[in-house]
Amino acid sequence: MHVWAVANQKGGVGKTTSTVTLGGLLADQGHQVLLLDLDPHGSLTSYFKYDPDGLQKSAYDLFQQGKNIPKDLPESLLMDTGHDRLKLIPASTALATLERQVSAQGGMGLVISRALALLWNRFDYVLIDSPPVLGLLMINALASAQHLIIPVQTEFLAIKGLERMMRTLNMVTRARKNELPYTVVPTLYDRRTQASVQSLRLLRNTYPENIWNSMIPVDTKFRDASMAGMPPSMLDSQSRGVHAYNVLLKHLLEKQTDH
Amino acid sequence: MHVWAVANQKGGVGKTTSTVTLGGLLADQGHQVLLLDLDPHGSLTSYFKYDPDGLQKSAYDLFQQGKNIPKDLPESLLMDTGHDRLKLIPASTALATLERQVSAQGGMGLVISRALALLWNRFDYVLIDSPPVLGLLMINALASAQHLIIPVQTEFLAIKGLERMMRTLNMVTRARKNELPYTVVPTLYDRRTQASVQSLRLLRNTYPENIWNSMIPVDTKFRDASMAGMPPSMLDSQSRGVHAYNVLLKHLLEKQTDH
Ligand SMILES: Nc1ncnc2c1ncn2[C@@H]1O[C@H](COP(=O)(O)OP(=O)(O)OP(=O)(O)O)[C@@H](O)[C@H]1O
Ligand SMILES: Nc1ncnc2c1ncn2[C@@H]1O[C@H](COP(=O)(O)OP(=O)(O)OP(=O)(O)O)[C@@H](O)[C@H]1O
Ligand SMILES: [Mg+2]
Ligand SMILES: [Mg+2]
Repeated sequence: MHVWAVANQKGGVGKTTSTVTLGGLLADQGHQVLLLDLDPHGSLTSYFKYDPDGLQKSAYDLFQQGKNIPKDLPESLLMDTGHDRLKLIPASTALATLERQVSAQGGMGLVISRALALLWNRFDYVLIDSPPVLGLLMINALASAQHLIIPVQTEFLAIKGLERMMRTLNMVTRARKNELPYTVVPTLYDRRTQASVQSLRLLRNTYPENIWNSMIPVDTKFRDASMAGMPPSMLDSQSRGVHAYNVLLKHLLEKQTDH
Repeated sequence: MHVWAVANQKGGVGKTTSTVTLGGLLADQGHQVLLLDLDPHGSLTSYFKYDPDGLQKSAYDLFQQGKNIPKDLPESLLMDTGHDRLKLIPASTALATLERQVSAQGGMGLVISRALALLWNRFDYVLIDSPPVLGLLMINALASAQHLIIPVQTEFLAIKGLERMMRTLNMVTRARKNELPYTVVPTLYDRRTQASVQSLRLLRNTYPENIWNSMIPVDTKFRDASMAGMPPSMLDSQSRGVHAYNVLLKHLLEKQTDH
């Protein structure tokens, strides 16, 4: 099982969109895929028409168990997405209370790793959507991932935010004792604006080793897909945006076999 | 002095863009304007080319003082923006540590109100940019504001998030003992996409009393302005986006004189 985290401390850069699109494409290819929503705002959960405020069971239950997660708890949290091979563990807004509850206890950075270990033979890929804030939930996502995908909007402010994400990554890497490979993914690229073109060039110069050499263009079909509650490739597999994510997926899969 | 907070728990909906654009327009009209950055990510601070990781003084200092803020501390935090009548109190990334530090101590929800009271004769308007997370910083913004501006992207996921923002508003209103008037501002509107058109209609039906009856269109000039580090009206006062914010500002100023 491969675990990919999708994270960036900047808001609105395409984390949820990347998670659902890549997850949908992997499921289209025949893999069994789990999407895990660790954002208390629950965009990924709302995307599939579930209500993060009203759910009886969610990722929150994993944290309530903390050190000893019952063997069949993760499986009991799986929800349907309308795609045969794509399942979801939803977020609930109660996740927002965890920061204050557990910060005193320590050792809660590995809850998700322990939970995913119980699903190891059930899925081929797990994609984790994180909130735009450094805290316990993001730490859990980074601690359990084997690869980190960092969507970065091609605009000035988002690049400043990326430096911060890198510092967070360095911090987590020291705690993990092994490297966490990452890929910077330029998103919301709009070739009509100078700011987008120049930002992409700046990104490429600053992160030459770990940036994907293409980019995700602005594509209005993503909004249509989120309204329809379907992975974008299910709504329109030929759209520009889905095609770009397909090229990204090939790049990520090649990187994976390298090590 | 009028204090406006700009907040929404959803990321990337145009909070920082609204804060800097409205602030710039108010300064263009001859008002003395303060922008206050309460987002630990510091987008507003980076916008004006300051580094939220490297600043010696910032909004963080106000929280360190807590209950007794020295009289001349807020004034000492003011930074230039390149616009004569527009000043900034920047954010530092250290703001992200406040949640854990102070949650035990209670009573820290009024730090910003106390600090702004010390600047009461210095500015005509204060606009507060908040992070996309419910916590101490957002509570401070809502507790000190006389009006709340809620940017909402015209797409499905953002509307779900608005319900959550409303619940937060109700919670804060109970603690404030008086109403906090608010205006929902549809942003990033793209008339070419069905999802945008339908979302705007849904927003209008759901919040008929408190929604601004127009919307902010997608305008690539905003990215250019953030790269240039200037309020959008300074870069191009005739752009579609700036024009729309001008119409919004007229609406907000009319609402203000009503009560
Ligand atoms: N390539 C794209 N083209 C057009 N719109 C996009 C694209 N990617 C994302 N979007 C839209 O931009 C908005 C923000 O995207 P998304 O919610 O995925 O970002 P996020 O980083 O997950 O935000 P948050 O920080 O709130 O979690 C959504 O409305 C989404 O539909
Ligand atoms: N009307 C608009 N047209 C085009 N781009 C816009 C518009 N409003 C905002 N943007 C762009 O969208 C991105 C997100 O905007 P902004 O940073 O203001 O959102 P935010 O709500 O403050 O995000 P965060 O949750 O990270 O604080 C920025 O790149 C900004 O330049
Ligand atoms: Mg998201
Ligand atoms: Mg912002």
